[in-house]
Parts: sequence; structure tokens; C-alpha cells
Amino acid sequence: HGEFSSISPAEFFYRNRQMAGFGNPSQAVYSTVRELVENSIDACEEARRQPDVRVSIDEERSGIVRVTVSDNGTGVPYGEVPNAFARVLYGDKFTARQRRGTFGLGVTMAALYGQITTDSPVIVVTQTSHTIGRYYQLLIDIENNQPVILSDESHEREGPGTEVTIRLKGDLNRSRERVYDYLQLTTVASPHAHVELAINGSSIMKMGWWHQILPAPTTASKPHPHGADLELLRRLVADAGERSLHSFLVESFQRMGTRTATRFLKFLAINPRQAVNTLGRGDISRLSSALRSFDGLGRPDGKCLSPIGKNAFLASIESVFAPSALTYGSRGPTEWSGNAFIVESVAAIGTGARAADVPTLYRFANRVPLLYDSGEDALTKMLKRVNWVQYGVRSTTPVSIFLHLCSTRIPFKAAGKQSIASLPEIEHEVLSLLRELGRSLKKTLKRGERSVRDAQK
Amino acid sequence: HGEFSSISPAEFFYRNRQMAGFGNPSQAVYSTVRELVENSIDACEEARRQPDVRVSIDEERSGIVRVTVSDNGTGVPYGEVPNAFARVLYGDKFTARQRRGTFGLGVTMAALYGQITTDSPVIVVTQTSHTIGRYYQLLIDIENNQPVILSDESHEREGPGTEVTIRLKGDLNRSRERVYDYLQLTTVASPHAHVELAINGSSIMKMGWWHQILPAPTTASKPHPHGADLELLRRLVADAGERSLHSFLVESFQRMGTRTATRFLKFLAINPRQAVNTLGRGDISRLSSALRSFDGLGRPDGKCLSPIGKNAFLASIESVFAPSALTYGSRGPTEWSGNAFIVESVAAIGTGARAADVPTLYRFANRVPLLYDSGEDALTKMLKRVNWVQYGVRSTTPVSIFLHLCSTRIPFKAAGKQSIASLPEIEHEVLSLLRELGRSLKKTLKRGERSVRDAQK
Ligand SMILES: Nc1ncnc2c1ncn2[C@@H]1O[C@H](COP(=O)(O)OP(=O)(O)OP(=O)(O)O)[C@@H](O)[C@H]1O
Ligand SMILES: Nc1ncnc2c1ncn2[C@@H]1O[C@H](COP(=O)(O)OP(=O)(O)OP(=O)(O)O)[C@@H](O)[C@H]1O
Ligand SMILES: [Mg+2]
Ligand SMILES: [Mg+2]
Repeated sequence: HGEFSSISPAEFFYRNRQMAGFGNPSQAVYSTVRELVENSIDACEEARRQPDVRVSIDEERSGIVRVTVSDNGTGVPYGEVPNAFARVLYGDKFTARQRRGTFGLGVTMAALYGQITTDSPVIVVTQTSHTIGRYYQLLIDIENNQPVILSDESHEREGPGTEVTIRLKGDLNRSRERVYDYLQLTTVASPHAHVELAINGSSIMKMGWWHQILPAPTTASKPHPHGADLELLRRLVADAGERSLHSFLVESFQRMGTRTATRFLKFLAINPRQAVNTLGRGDISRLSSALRSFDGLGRPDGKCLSPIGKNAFLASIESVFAPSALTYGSRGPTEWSGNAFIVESVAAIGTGARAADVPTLYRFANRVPLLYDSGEDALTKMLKRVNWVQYGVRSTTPVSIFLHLCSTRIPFKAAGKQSIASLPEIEHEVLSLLRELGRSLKKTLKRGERSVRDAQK
Repeated sequence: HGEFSSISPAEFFYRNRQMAGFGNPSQAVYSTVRELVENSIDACEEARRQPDVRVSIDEERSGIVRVTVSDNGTGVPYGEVPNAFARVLYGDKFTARQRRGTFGLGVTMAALYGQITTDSPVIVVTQTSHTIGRYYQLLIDIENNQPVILSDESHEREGPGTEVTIRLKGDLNRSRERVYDYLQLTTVASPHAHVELAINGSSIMKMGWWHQILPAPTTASKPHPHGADLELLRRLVADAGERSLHSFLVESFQRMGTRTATRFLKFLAINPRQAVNTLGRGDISRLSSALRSFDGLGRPDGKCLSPIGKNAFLASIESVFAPSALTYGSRGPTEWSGNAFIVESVAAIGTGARAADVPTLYRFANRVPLLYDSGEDALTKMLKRVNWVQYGVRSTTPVSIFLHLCSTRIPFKAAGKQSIASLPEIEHEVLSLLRELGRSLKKTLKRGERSVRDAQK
């Protein structure tokens, strides 16, 4: 037998960085930009300010790229900067509400890739509303998954927000087009945000603020009964102490009112007044199965979600793509394994996309554009399952579908957050929504053909 | 700002279990079988015994499945069992030689999924050549990524080897066909192995031992210069003490002989006699870039690899598929980012596969069949890039391609180990090999058509 050992999560992602989007020098530039920009927009929404995010990419010499992203967000509390930026699986987005970030991994991955390819520390300048600015240079101790602080000093900054600089071995030429598309589509899914891109000192784009209203803030929801796997339930029970089972259910879960809880426990033949800490393992097991298969609960609480919404989504697509016709649809909130989600979509005609028998698909998850790995993605699969020809989509009509899935947890296929796993609840809603849009498109396309024929007479 | 915290790697994979192949009850059964079987075959090869692996799957009641896999491998040393089976990122396969396992994650993931869906501990009975048998029941403390030992007692067993039982919520009907295919193809890629499958007490298959010769054992290679990223180099330098730079290079890297090292350092204008621990960061940085772009090195050392080989691969495919014609090819060893790899392939005519313009592809990585997520896989992409029609492949000729990539590190796209990332070095070798096989096929197909025509006269 070999020698047994463990590896840190930083070591795991160092060895398998292609799983996190850092497998080649072109995708590495893209992934660096997207991880930083996502963090910036999350932070600006948290600060309740319209995001003003500036990206500069400089090719220092062939194959060495410097990426800097600055924002007007909350800033990062000083004590937290080293762990936030130089430790894997550390962050403040582990709660049950929709954010772009989710793993506590993204920016540390980008810093790690920069460090192992160019020996550069990640540079962070940040300021919160209670502090003056501070400047950090950080390396990652990969074997132990902890930060190494090279610099930590005060630094002037014009106001709250953060600026992050990463220097990496990257292929700018191969990645610049996709970076541009990502930033443009970022404003489409976050119409309240503004993004600038400069490459080698030249301004490439300044766009956004298509819609002035900030999305309503999200608040974490209580767990949904369908998410009550044994680990979740065990933790809730451990915190419940001597509380009665009935009040435990009502307090711990959403959609579990007093009468529903009474009915549920009667059906399970468990005494509702029994103290939770006296439940045996068998009871907890039965409780978990029963909660997970409990039908007839209301729709999940949507206050943890932040859909783009009809007005904002139509406004941003009109501003960016100038289509000749648009239609919006949305479904939910519903849930997959207890995770609340909404799917919303805009079908647009005449956006300059290539006309084909299948519409061009733009995918979004928690307002983040997904530009890689569409092949095995659940959204792509559902698009292909629709018989678009029957709705009048032909290779003469350039139709684009902008499809946004938002959830308290996005079931990504890999840590690079580019592709959505096939889960029946999500696929069902996406497919139904696409068909709704298809029917709506059909009317518009028929009207359009009629008016073209009328014009030709 | 929210509350900052870290999550354990077990917590990460609990929340994101679809990334590791445990996203739905059908794939969960498949993933449980494959994670256990891979471990068993790795262990039998380590023990230098022909693997005799027995899989039983029992549906206890609707939707609850019990999977047991037993082997005649090395067994697991007692002190290591709790961490090996109930701790994520822990194992003995982190060295630089080809194994099926690689992350120290697989079996713990299966145990975790079983635990959260059925409250069952993983059951392990194991015996090594120095010990009597021992029986364990383990749970995973997910928040802290550590084992919880429910039972640990001596237990009779007929000899060295291991038996693992996992009870999980699973969809047996949806998964059984793919489990069967996986086991059958496992014997194709490991012709020295024998596999049995029983479902609900009935024997479903007993097959293997198509080739009696065990593969030669693999031994870890020294790092290759092209793998000298800054983290690897920093660690090697840290261990090198006061050794001279010249001897450091010769000792630490494969393909770095005394004259090559001298020439390399002269070109870099660094004193070969300089003590390694006096190198500055700038020198180490330059050394890393120079090593990674150093051309003209020999092929990497192949003793860390275990290709199936022509005789064994042809024998297993003939035994399982009874094709009318077969041709074998292989390329390498070469390397991607310093990781040695070989690609080998058999093209078979008339295997019962559906005839089409593109051959049916069977993918293997480190002798493990890959049955999911073919869409974005590098091997699939290269198959589609070949113009098979020019080689005579038509929808009248059922052609199958069995394609095996083996490497000291497989660049999987996700922790579920089903799909290979697009890396240029690997794609280049795969595409070249497929075209070689195409040319070989063309001759065979022409001959076949001629003989059919002759027979018809
Ligand atoms: N620009 C920023 N402004 C404010 N806070 C930030 C910024 N960038 C990073 N952070 C903080 O650092 C933490 C770690 O960031 P990181 O990108 O690694 O993880 P995440 O965003 O939580 O999840 P994910 O891995 O999905 O991106 C965040 O949770 C956030 O608290
Ligand atoms: N049947 C077995 N016989 C002997 N050792 C085993 C067996 N199953 C597991 N092990 C030991 O337990 C360790 C952990 O197994 P696990 O499947 O989690 O990781 P791995 O096989 O190293 O990598 P991977 O995550 O890619 O499967 C292995 O490295 C091996 O040492
Ligand atoms: Mg992030
Ligand atoms: Mg394993």
C-alpha cells in the first residue's frame, strides 16, 4: 500500500485547475475577468449602489497579462482580506439567497493561477464605509490553503470599493472577444450595472445602466421541506434543543404553517409535543423522507431570489441588440430539492444573430452570462428539445433566446460555473417556458410575415 | 457585509454533489458502483493479483438500493480505514503514476450520498496480508470533514481484500443498463480483471480474464521540466538545500542529463555551481519559464504509465464484441504540462454498434470507461473532427472506436470523472491517432467490399 495523506482544497484545485476554468491560457484570462467582475457586482448590490465596474487588461509582454477590476462596492473588511482572496472555500456567500458567488473559491483560484504562472501576488486595494483604504499583496500557501501576507498597509482611495489586480500567463488575443461578449451580456442580465473595458490603455467599451432601478435586496429564506435531507435535518435538530417537534417544524421550515405541521405529524403518527432532542435516529429518518416527499406545499418564498424582471430585461436587450420584436416570459418560484428557483426568458427577433432552425441561445445563471460548455448544459438541451419549426422559426428568421435561471443554488456541472446539470424540476420549467415563448413568437412571426407580404403588394 | 466563514471540502461536495456524479438517483447508483469498482481494481493491481471483483445490487424497497463491491486486493491498513472512507481528499494515490483513482474523494462521496439519503453508515470489511479481517461502520462529519466511527471490530474474512457496502436512495431501473455496460467495458480496458454482477440475487454477468498477463506495475516518475510551474519548482527548491543548481536539475527532473543541464544553465547565464538555496525569486521565476519552454527534451519516461497494449486490447474487444475486423494504434508517451500520457485505440468493424457516418465511440481514461457527458469531451470532439467518409465509413458499416487516454494526470472537466478537458497536446495526439486508424480502416473496408463483390459474382 502507498503512503496515505490528505491534500488541502487549494492543492486539489491547483492540481485540477481545468475544473475551475483555468485549464488553458485563453480561458484563464476569461475566468479571471469573470470571477473578479462577479464579485464586484455582488458587492455593489450589497452596498445598494448602481455598480460601476472597470476592467483593464494589459499585455505586459507576449503571453503575460495583467487584469485589474475595480468597483464601487462595499469593500472588504480588513481582517477578512487575506482569507477572502488567498484561501479556497472561504467567503461570505454561503447563505441561502441568490448571489453570483457561491463557493468561496473564485477569486482565490484566479490568484492561484496568476501566482503559479507568473510568481505575482494578488494585489487588493479596498475600502469600506467605516475605514480608510488599505493595500495588500498576498500569496497562497497552497499545501496548507492559507494566505501569505507580503504587504498590508494603508492606502488612499476615493471611497468605498475594491480594486483587484492579477498578473497571469494568458492569451489575450484568443480571449478578448469572449471577454467583450461576457461584459456586454453582464449588462444585459444586470441592467442596473455599468461596465467599462480597456485593453492596453485603449477604451474598448463603456456600457450599461440600461435600467436605473436597483433590484430589491434578497433575504435568506428558511429551508424548504423538500430540502430536508438527513444532514440538513440533523443540523436543524441539533440546534433545536428541547423545543417541541411541532414548533420545530413551524420555526425551521418555510411553507410549514401551524395547521400544516399538525396535519403532517398526525399523518406520520408522531406526537407533535415530543421534544426534538428525544427523537430517535429512526424517527429523524422517517421525518426526512416524509418532508422530502410532502406534496401540496405552497410555492417557495421568492424573497431570496432576484429575477431580472420584465421591464429591466426587455430594456437591456433592446439597448444592446436593437431587435425588431421582443417577448418576455417567466415561471416560478418553484424549487428543486428545496432550492427556490425562477426561470425567465426573452425571445427576440432580428438581433443580428445568425438565422437558423434553432434560435441562438444566450444562457444566464444568477445573472452571470455562461459562455463555455454549452454542449451538455440543461438549458441547451431543453432548447434543442423544442420543435421551433412549428412556431415559425426558420433559417430566414434570426431569433435569439435569452434564458436566465436564478436560484439559491445553481446546480453547476463543474467548479468553473459554465454549465448547468440536468435536473428534472429545472428542465421541466425551462422546457415549458420555451414552449410558451414559442407560441408567443409564432403570433409575432405570423404578423411579421403578413406585414411583409402587405408591404410587398 | 455578510458573515465570513469557511466550509470544509466535504461540505463543498455535499452542497455540490452533482459535480461529483451524485446529482440524481439514477446516476448516483452508477457513480457508487464505479467508485467502488475502480478502487477494487486499483487495489488488486497493487496486490499483483488478477482482480476478482463482485458487485451486488439489491433493491431493498422502491428507491432504496444497497450496493456491495468485494475484491481480492491489498485490503486497507486498519488505521487508515476511517479517513480513507469517511474523509474527503484523503487517500494514497496522490503520486505521479497512473492509477484509476486520483482525488481521494470517490468512495467518500458515495458514502456521503448514502448517508444523507438513507442515514446508513458505509460498511467496510477489509483484510490485508498482515492482519485478520476487520469490520467498520462509518459516518462522515460533513462540517468538519472527518470520520465518525460507529463500529470497529475484528471480523473473519477468507483472505486479503475489501468489501464495501453503501445503502442509498437510487433508481435501479434507470441505471442498470449503464451499470452493466460500465462493468463490461471495464473488462475491455482491464482484460486481466474479472467482474461479476448480481442484481436482487440473480447473477447478471460473469466476465473477464480475457488476458492472463497482469500489466507491469507502474512506478512514479520524476517531474518533467515542462511541468515546472512556480509552485512545483518552489517545493523542489525548498527540499534541495545547499545542493548545486546543476545537480538539483539533474536529480529533480526526468530527461535532464548532466550535459543537458549544463547546456540549459549556460543558455540561461546562471552559474551551475550556485547553491539552490541562494537563488532569488527572480531566478526561480526565470528558471520556471525556461524549463516549461525547453524544447528538444526526449520523450517522457513511460514507466509511470499502464497502457492496455495491443495484445490485451485486441483480445478483450474480440472476446466481448466479436468484431469481423480490428486494428490497433497507439501514440506516445508524450506529455501535457509535464504529465506523461499515451493514447491508444482500436477500430473495430461489425461489433453490433449502430452503423452511421461517424463511428460509435467508447472512451476510456486510465482504464476507466467514461459513459456520461460525452458532448463536451475532448475525445468526442476529435472524433467528430475526422472526416470518416473519406476512410470509407458509411452508414452501412458499423464501425466502433475504442479510445483510451492514460496519463499520470487526466484533465477531467469535473470531479465526476466523466469528461476530458480540451488540451492542445492531448487533442493533437488523439486526432493524429484517429486519422492513422482511419487510413488503416480504409484498407480493411476496401478489402471487405472487394471480397463481398467477389462473393456476389
Ligand atoms: N470586489 C469585492 N468586493 C467585496 N467583497 C469581495 C470582492 N471580491 C471578493 N470579495 C469577498 O471575498 C469572498 C471570496 O470571494 P470568492 O470569489 O473567492 O468567493 P465567492 O464569490 O463567495 O464564491 P465563488 O467561488 O462562487 O466566486 C467573497 O465571498 C466576498 O466576501
Ligand atoms: N477496495 C479498496 N481496496 C484497497 N484500498 C482502498 C479500497 N477502496 C478505497 N481504498 C483506499 O481508500 C483511499 C480513498 O479512496 P477514494 O476512492 O476516496 O480515493 P482515490 O481512489 O484515491 O481517488 P478518487 O477520488 O479519484 O477515487 C484510496 O486511495 C485507497 O487507498
Ligand atoms: Mg466570487
Ligand atoms: Mg477511488
